[in-house]
Amino acid sequence: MANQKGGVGKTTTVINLSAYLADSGKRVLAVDIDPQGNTTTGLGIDKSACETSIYDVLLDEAPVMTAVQATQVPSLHVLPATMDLAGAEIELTQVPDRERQLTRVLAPIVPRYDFVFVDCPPSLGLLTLNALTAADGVIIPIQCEFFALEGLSQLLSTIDLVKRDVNTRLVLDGVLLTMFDGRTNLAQQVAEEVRNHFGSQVFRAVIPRTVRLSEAPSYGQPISRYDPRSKGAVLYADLAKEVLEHA
Amino acid sequence: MANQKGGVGKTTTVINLSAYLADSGKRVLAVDIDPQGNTTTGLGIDKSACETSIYDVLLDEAPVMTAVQATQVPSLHVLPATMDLAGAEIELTQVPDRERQLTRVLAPIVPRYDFVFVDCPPSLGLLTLNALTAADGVIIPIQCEFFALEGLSQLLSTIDLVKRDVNTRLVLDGVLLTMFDGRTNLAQQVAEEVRNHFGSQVFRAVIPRTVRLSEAPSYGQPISRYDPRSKGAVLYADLAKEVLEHA
Ligand SMILES: Nc1ncnc2c1ncn2[C@@H]1O[C@H](COP(=O)(O)OP(=O)(O)OP(=O)(O)O)[C@@H](O)[C@H]1O
Ligand SMILES: Nc1ncnc2c1ncn2[C@@H]1O[C@H](COP(=O)(O)OP(=O)(O)OP(=O)(O)O)[C@@H](O)[C@H]1O
Ligand SMILES: [Mg+2]
Ligand SMILES: [Mg+2]
Repeated sequence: MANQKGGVGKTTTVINLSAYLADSGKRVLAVDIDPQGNTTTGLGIDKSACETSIYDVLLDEAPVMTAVQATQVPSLHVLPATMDLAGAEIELTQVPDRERQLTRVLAPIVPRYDFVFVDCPPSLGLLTLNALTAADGVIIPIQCEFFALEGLSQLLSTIDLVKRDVNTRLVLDGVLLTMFDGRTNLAQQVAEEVRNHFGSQVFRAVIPRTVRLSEAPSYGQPISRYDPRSKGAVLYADLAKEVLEHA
Repeated sequence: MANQKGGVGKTTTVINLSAYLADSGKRVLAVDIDPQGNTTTGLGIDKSACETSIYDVLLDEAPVMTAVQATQVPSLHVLPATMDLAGAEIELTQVPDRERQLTRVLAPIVPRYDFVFVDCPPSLGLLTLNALTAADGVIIPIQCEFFALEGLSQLLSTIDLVKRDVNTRLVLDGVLLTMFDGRTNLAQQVAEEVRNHFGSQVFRAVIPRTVRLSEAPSYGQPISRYDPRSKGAVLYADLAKEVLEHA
């Protein structure tokens, strides 16, 4: 889940898409490599109680299974991030073959899951590069706002470079329109422009801007638990079905 | 203007606060060091037409005055960012005393302005460190949403480190509550928590979430030009008055 533009719904999508896929019987792992640790908190994990986090796994050779935690959603696990991850980008530059560090440390557990989602920070630095190198595909959430289109060419060229140099199997799984407010012309215009640009790669499910979606993380719950009948919940459930169709 | 949380209103605040201060007769420079270049576009500058940008000034020894451009607002200038800035963080690591590069290149022009605002990317990497090293003070925009509080301690400890090691004059100018939606409990709770934590350092002006504010950049205009009587415009004008009181 990548986009260097901030606040576009990367974390919200990892949390809610993961939860609906788990509810449909899939075994899902959500990996948080954003030092802010919003996926970790949004899934109800107390960061101060985490003994081992993704930082220890990436840089201190802690076995990955010691860091993975269960969540309140059966068959949804999380690999939590804590604040010490903030130093990781600089420390990773010392590691040989540094873009592949996440690929290496996740290798032992990837076979245990049907889906692994990685929540990236809002940048195209070494943590996001590690995610793109480890991934089979990338989902790009795009906010239906004016600035949303501005950084896209940078993101797409970064994906192309990773595919060319380190990870030939990387594909664009899809583009997800988020925070859509149908009452504004701006949202309609941005959505139209994204569809013109990406065509069938745009998921049919368009996530609306709703208060319930922004409230759910404050209870440490995905929307499927917090308010499953809300509009946002229905659209994330639709997205999960679409992802299952493609899988 | 710094906060590693993405999408909290850093760019929107630089654009609109700068424009109102310029309207009040101050000479203002907006420096865009975010590779996304949203401040540059939001002030109506065509990035593809920029011959010299902040990248050339930081890394190619272009004289800063050759990159500064006028905007449609008299006495508001912008130092634009283009996509090549994306490579700057890695290249800056080769520069001796790298945190002070922005301070060095801005030195010749700072005296010509009453206010210089630097719009940072959503990370605590070398570009943001350069901004904190060059600045007298930092304004932290905080979105009235749950995740907003999560990364604050990291940001505050980074500010403290910069103050201790490289820039002793750096102070917290204030905390600005943004995207406040009075109809939701969540926004009220976040605002209350921020006030409990920061007390009088929270600006009295609270910026509401309004469609007009999100539409203005698509016309390349600050809100003072796009819709000066809108609620968002009035609150940014109030913020400018408060900043002038403190100056
Ligand atoms: N569809 C939505 N409707 C309303 N609020 C939303 C929606 N999606 C996300 N939000 C809220 O908007 C804010 C930004 O979303 P989120 O944190 O998921 O984005 P992000 O891309 O992960 O941000 P960052 O770039 O900082 O990692 C959060 O406060 C979140 O709760
Ligand atoms: N008060 C507001 N009301 C409504 N929309 C807003 C408001 N402030 C900002 N926005 C919109 O929200 C989005 C995020 O704001 P902005 O880009 O200013 O944040 P940022 O912190 O600079 O983001 P980034 O972390 O990516 O640099 C933009 O699309 C902007 O137009
Ligand atoms: Mg996030
Ligand atoms: Mg910005």
